[in-house]
Amino acid sequence: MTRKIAICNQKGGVGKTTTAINMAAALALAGKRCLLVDLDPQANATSGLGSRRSRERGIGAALLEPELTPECLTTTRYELLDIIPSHAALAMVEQSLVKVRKKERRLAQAVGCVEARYDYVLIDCPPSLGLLPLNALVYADSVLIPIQCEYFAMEGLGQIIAAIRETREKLNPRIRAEGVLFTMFDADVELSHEVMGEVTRHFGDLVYRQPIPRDVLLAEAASHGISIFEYNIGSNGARGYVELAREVIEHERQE
Amino acid sequence: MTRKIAICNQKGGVGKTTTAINMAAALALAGKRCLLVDLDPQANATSGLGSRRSRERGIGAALLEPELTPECLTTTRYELLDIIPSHAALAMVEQSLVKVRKKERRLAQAVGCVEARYDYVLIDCPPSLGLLPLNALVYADSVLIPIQCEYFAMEGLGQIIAAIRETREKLNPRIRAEGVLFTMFDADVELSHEVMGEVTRHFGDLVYRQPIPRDVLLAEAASHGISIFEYNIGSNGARGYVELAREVIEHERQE
Ligand SMILES: Nc1ncnc2c1ncn2[C@@H]1O[C@H](COP(=O)(O)OP(=O)(O)OP(=O)(O)O)[C@@H](O)[C@H]1O
Ligand SMILES: Nc1ncnc2c1ncn2[C@@H]1O[C@H](COP(=O)(O)OP(=O)(O)OP(=O)(O)O)[C@@H](O)[C@H]1O
Ligand SMILES: [Mg+2]
Ligand SMILES: [Mg+2]
Repeated sequence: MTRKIAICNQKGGVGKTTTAINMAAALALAGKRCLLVDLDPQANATSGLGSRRSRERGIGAALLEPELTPECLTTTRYELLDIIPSHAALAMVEQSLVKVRKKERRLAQAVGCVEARYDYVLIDCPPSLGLLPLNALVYADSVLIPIQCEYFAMEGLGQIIAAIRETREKLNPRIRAEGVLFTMFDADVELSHEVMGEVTRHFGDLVYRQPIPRDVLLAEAASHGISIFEYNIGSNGARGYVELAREVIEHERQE
Repeated sequence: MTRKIAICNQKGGVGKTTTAINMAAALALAGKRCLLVDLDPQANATSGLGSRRSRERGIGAALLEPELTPECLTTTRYELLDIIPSHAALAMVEQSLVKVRKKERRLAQAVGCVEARYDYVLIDCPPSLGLLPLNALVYADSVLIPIQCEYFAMEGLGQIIAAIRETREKLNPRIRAEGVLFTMFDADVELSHEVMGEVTRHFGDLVYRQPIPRDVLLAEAASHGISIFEYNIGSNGARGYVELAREVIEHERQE
C-alpha cells in the first residue's frame, strides 16, 4: 500500500524542500521505492536533487493531461528515487486550472495511475494554501508539517491544521496530519526552546521526537544538487533526516 | 511625492516581513510618515508590529470596496507609522478577485486615495507571484527584493526580476527594481560569501551596500510585536536596518 505524504506549510522558508529531498533520499537508502513530486513553480526540489526543470515532462504537463504522467517520471542519481520535476510555467498551469471542473483532484488523477510502482510518494508544496497545495491535500493520506522554531512560523500552524481539517470534511476523508517537524533547531537560541515548548504543549503527540538541527551543510548540499547523505553522511543534518525516516517507517507499521 | 515600495520575493522565508516592519520603523524614526500595507494572508507584518488582525477593517475589505480604505488605516505604537492590517480571510478575497475586471489594479484603487498622507507606502507581499503580489507590482514605483545568502534564494531571483520587467511592459511603466537586499548574512559561513559574490556579479549596481546580518534579536523582537529599535537599539539587526533606511532615503534625493 503506497504511502502518500504531502510536505506542506504556507509559511515560507521553513524547510519543506530540504525535508522533501532528504527524507526521500533517506527512505531510498532504507530500501523503499520513492517518488518525489515537485509541486512548486520555484522547482527547488528539482534542482536540489540535480534534476533538470521540465515544462513538457513536468508536473505542470501531467496536471493538464494526466495520461502523460508515466512519461514525466524521471530517474535521479539515487537508485530507488524518481522525481516528477517542476518548472516556472507551473504557475500558469495553476491559473488555468482554476476554471476546470474537479480542479482540486487533478494531482490525484495524474499521480494515482503510477503510485503503485512506489512505496512512498512525497509531495513538496509551494508556500501557500492555494490550488496546488489543495491538490496535494486531496491526494495525500497524511501531511508532514515542517516548522521553524520561530515566532512567525508558529503563528501559521493553526492555519495549516485548519486547512487539513477542512479538506478532510469536504474532499478527502483519509487526510490527517502525519506530524510536526521542527527544523533549523538551534539549541543555543532561547527562542528555539520557547517555540518548541509552546508547540509541543498544543500538538504534543503529533511532534516528531527529533528536531532537525540548523546545519549549513544542508544548504550546501542543495547548492550541489545532491542529498545530505552523499554530501556529508556524518553531519548533524544527515543524522536528523535518518531519525526522521526511521520514525516515518515506524508509523507505517502502526497502520 | 509619495514613494511606493513593494517588498517582494516569491521565495519563502527570505526576510520580507522582517524588512517591511523594521524599514518602516526606521523611516518613521527618521521623521518620515509611513504606511505599511500587509498584503499577506499570514498577517505576519500585522502581528509583528503588535497590531490586531482585521477582516472588516483590513486590506481584504479595502480590495473589495476601495472606498473603505480610509477606515482601514490603523495607528501603531510608533507615531509616524500606520498599518493596513491583514487577516487569513485575505486568501478568500484573492480567489474571489480572479473573476473581477481590472483585478490587478484593486490595490492601486484602494491605497491610491490615501497615499498623499504619507511620505512612504511599503507593501509586504506573500511568497508567490500570484494576484496579490501582482497588485503590489502594479501599484508600486519600485521593488525591494530581500534575498537570503543561500542557493535556493538565488535561483528565484531571475523569476522576480522577470516578473518586474513583464509588469513594466504590460501594466505599470514606472515599476523598477529598487534594490536587492541580502538578509540573514553570516560572515562565518562560506556559502554566504559565495552567493553574495555571485549575485553582486550579476546585479551589482542594484545591491544595497550593507547586508542585514543574521541576528536572532530580530526574530525575538517580532515575537514581542515590536520593532528591533524598541527591542534592542544597539543590536546588529538594528544597525543593518538603519543603514538600509539611510540608503533608501538617499535614493529619494537622486530622483
Ligand atoms: N536544518 C537546516 N539548517 C540550515 N539551513 C537549512 C535547514 N533546512 C533548510 N535550510 C536552508 O534554509 C532555506 C529554506 O529552506 P527550504 O528552501 O527548504 O524551505 P521551504 O519551506 O521549502 O521554502 P519555500 O517556502 O520557499 O518553499 C534554504 O536555503 C535551505 O537550504
Ligand atoms: N536578519 C535576520 N536574522 C535572523 N533571523 C531573521 C532575520 N530576518 C528574518 N529572520 C527570521 O527568519 C524568519 C523568516 O523571516 P520573515 O518571516 O521575515 O521572511 P518572509 O520572507 O516574510 O517569509 P514569508 O515568505 O513566509 O512571507 C522569521 O522567523 C524571522 O524572524
Ligand atoms: Mg520549498
Ligand atoms: Mg512574510
